[in-house]
Amino acid sequence: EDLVIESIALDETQGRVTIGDIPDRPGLAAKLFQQVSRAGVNVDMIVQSVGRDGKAAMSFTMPQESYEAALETARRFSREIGAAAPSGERQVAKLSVSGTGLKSHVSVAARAFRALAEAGVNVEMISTSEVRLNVVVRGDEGRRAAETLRREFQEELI
Amino acid sequence: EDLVIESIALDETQGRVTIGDIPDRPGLAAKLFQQVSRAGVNVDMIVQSVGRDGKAAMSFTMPQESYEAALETARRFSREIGAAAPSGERQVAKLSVSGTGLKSHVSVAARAFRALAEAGVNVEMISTSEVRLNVVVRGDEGRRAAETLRREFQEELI
Ligand SMILES: C[C@@H](O)[C@H](N)C(=O)O
Ligand SMILES: C[C@@H](O)[C@H](N)C(=O)O
Repeated sequence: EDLVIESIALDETQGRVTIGDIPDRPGLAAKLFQQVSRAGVNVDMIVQSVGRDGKAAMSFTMPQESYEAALETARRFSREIGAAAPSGERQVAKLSVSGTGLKSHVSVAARAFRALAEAGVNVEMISTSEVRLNVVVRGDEGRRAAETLRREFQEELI
Repeated sequence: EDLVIESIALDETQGRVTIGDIPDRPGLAAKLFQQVSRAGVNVDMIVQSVGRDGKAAMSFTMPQESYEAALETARRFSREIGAAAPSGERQVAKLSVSGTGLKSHVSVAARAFRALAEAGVNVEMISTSEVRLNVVVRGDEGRRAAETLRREFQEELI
């Protein structure tokens, strides 16, 4: 399948919250997102990598206007279950590379990460699926990151 | 926007590899996935949550027949950069809940996690976007997890 990039989008409207050292057993993700949902926070990305030594870390993003409510909810959750104190950023930049053929081109991810590295941009969060690569970087690096990715994929961009 | 669930899919064809304690600076994600790409491994999901104390963890999934090559590549990468020894599972179960209106219904994630928790299923990886919730669980819990989610969302499933 040919690689076709349909869009490279930059979203600067979100914040992110991260909680580490969450006990890695059934029910904790449910508890966190029930509390987040009850606080009226609309979550966009949720990311969790596999844990180690019985603990896992979760990051999630939300509209900036809900950042305070999300951080407050995460603090209460962490105290209740004994996880690490949450960290957060009021504004991050989410970059989304969407297209077809991504799945058979693992080099798309390698190329995107390589381009960002050469521009000195640190990748904070990654969440990919077969049709989309989502990367979160620091808020003040978003525009530079978007330009870098558009240059990298200009041949494949329709 | 109304919540409509279009599909709940179970994919039992993949394995996963996780690397912890990766130095959280530009270039490391690029290095890993260039090596993975050169090893001819087609990656499906890549997930990284925000790091702590200058270190981050990354998990990725691939077809089971590439599991050995992926684990070997990850071991070499970890030795070269001084990350933690990688862990892996030859077979995991990936559950994908796709639909429209997910973004405005954070309770979809909360409901999915709640249903899995009540079935005693531990969530190993999470990667969500506005149109899809992907969850990875242990290989032998996949069918039970899929049935649990189909029951939970039967009202909204078209
Ligand atoms: C860490 C969290 O995802 C936990 N494994 C759960 O299933 O809820
Ligand atoms: C951990 C890894 O993603 C690193 N932050 C990078 O940018 O490559």
